[in-house]
Amino acid sequence: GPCYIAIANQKGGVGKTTTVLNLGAALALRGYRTLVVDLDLQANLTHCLHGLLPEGAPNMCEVILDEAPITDILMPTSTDNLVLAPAGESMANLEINLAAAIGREQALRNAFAHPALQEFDIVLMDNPPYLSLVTINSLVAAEHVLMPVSCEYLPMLGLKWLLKTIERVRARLHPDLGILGYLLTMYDLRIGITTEVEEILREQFGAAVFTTVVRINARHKSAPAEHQTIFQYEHSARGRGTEDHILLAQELLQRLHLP
Amino acid sequence: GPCYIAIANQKGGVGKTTTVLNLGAALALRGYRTLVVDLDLQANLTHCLHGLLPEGAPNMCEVILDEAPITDILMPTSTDNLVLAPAGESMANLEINLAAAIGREQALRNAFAHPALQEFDIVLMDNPPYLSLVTINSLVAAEHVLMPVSCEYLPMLGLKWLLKTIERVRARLHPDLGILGYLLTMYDLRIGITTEVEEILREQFGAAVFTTVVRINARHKSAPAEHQTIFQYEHSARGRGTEDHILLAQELLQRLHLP
Ligand SMILES: Nc1ncnc2c1ncn2[C@@H]1O[C@H](COP(=O)(O)OP(=O)(O)OP(=O)(O)O)[C@@H](O)[C@H]1O
Ligand SMILES: Nc1ncnc2c1ncn2[C@@H]1O[C@H](COP(=O)(O)OP(=O)(O)OP(=O)(O)O)[C@@H](O)[C@H]1O
Ligand SMILES: [Mg+2]
Ligand SMILES: [Mg+2]
Repeated sequence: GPCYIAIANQKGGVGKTTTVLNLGAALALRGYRTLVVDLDLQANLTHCLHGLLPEGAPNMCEVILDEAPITDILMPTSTDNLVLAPAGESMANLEINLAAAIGREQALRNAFAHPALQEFDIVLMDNPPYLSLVTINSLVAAEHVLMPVSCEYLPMLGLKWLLKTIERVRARLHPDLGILGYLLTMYDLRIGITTEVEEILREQFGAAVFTTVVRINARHKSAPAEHQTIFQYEHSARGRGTEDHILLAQELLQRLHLP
Repeated sequence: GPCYIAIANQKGGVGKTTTVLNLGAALALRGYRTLVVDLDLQANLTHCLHGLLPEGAPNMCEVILDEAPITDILMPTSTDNLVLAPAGESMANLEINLAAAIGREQALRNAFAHPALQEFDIVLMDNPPYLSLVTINSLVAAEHVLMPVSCEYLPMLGLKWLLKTIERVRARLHPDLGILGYLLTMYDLRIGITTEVEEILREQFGAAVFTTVVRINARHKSAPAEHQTIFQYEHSARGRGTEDHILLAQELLQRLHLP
């Protein structure tokens, strides 16, 4: 079956959505059948790939809460091999309803047990900027977790809590959850904090910090307006975001020992 | 009594904490006795002004949930006239415990009824990157709400939900809640998206968009490592962040018709 990867960091605005979107696209362009799952009620990933769902449209909320088959909501995207499982308006009530559900922490993993998901090679999950039941579901469903960290001081503070949460999930729910690594984002060598943060993280986490970094790039800020991946928006093999995410996909596959 | 302002936007990483920190400092430097309240369990504001609280130290959680007097937790800062009401570890359980509390939406407003708060001129509240009971408490306790929006595409998408939430709070809990305005942050004229976002917001919200913008400035990313405000970190009247937040304080006072 597919390799399930959660992209998580409760600090806001570190590049989680941008990573799921463009890493997903890079893997799809290499021929990996890739599913990207939007678990954030802000539905930013859904907006980047499609736009807002019509009001009342089924989405990941119904899949997690009502056990709707995930195949009901899968959407093709303008990138071959890249499929979206969208978030929608009903996600606003997901957290509170999930709190009372039986098997509330395994709901997503159970949803992924659908046989149709065997068609995928890789599943990437985008998480909201807080540690919640939805995030726990994502960690329980995942084999690995990748943590984007933007090159600034505040995002480093939250890593301790995130690691504590991962430890708890491992101890109580999912011993096989692995840390795939840390990804430096918004990397800007013009400013000193970038190398400071890089040094701190490589010192603390060693080889778990990806060699590939995602450089600061204004096009990431604009591409969502066009519902485009960075590959479509830059439309050039030499685009900075294009290069970064091609290298990121390559390094990810190496770390996973995938061809 | 003091003027209560909630700084809110559920999109992550738009500059909420940076705004509370440095707007608070700018008002304090002008002689306004200013209280900044950290309502985010990430406790970034607390870290910017002080550092992490010792484990088990009372914080806003005990004030909101257990009705501990807010005076128990007030901390002076290295800026005259600037006082911090910190967040701490116990905030992780605040949301879930608050859900069952009687008068759960007015808990913060009740905490602010403490006579000692009459000593302050302005109270700024920093919110977490999601719309929750804690954020509702902040909106119920506030007279005005200020919404930072970074000059990128995705942060604009969430404004609709934020405004819907504000409408609901007004309709059901607090009719006098006013929108103080929208603040453009991470403003960078070198990239096209900045003026695009500015035009969209000024078109949509008109004069409610502050004239003052907070420019992109790497020093904001570093200052928290030193537990300094931008005024301390730049240590120069001509510093970009210093100028921006002096102008921001000035415009805020004009909009509030305060001297
Ligand atoms: N490398 C980059 N260079 C410049 N801007 C970037 C980069 N990566 C992401 N951005 C922009 O920064 C903002 C935050 O990124 P993004 O929304 O992906 O973060 P997030 O962690 O998913 O945020 P949230 O916590 O709200 O879910 C977005 O406007 C995005 O377009
Ligand atoms: N004008 C600016 N220029 C450059 N960087 C900035 C600016 N304002 C804030 N930052 C940096 O951007 C990051 C996000 O800002 P901040 O943490 O204040 O946002 P937030 O909305 O409070 O985030 P969260 O949603 O996680 O609470 C921080 O690392 C901060 O130092
Ligand atoms: Mg996101
Ligand atoms: Mg913050």
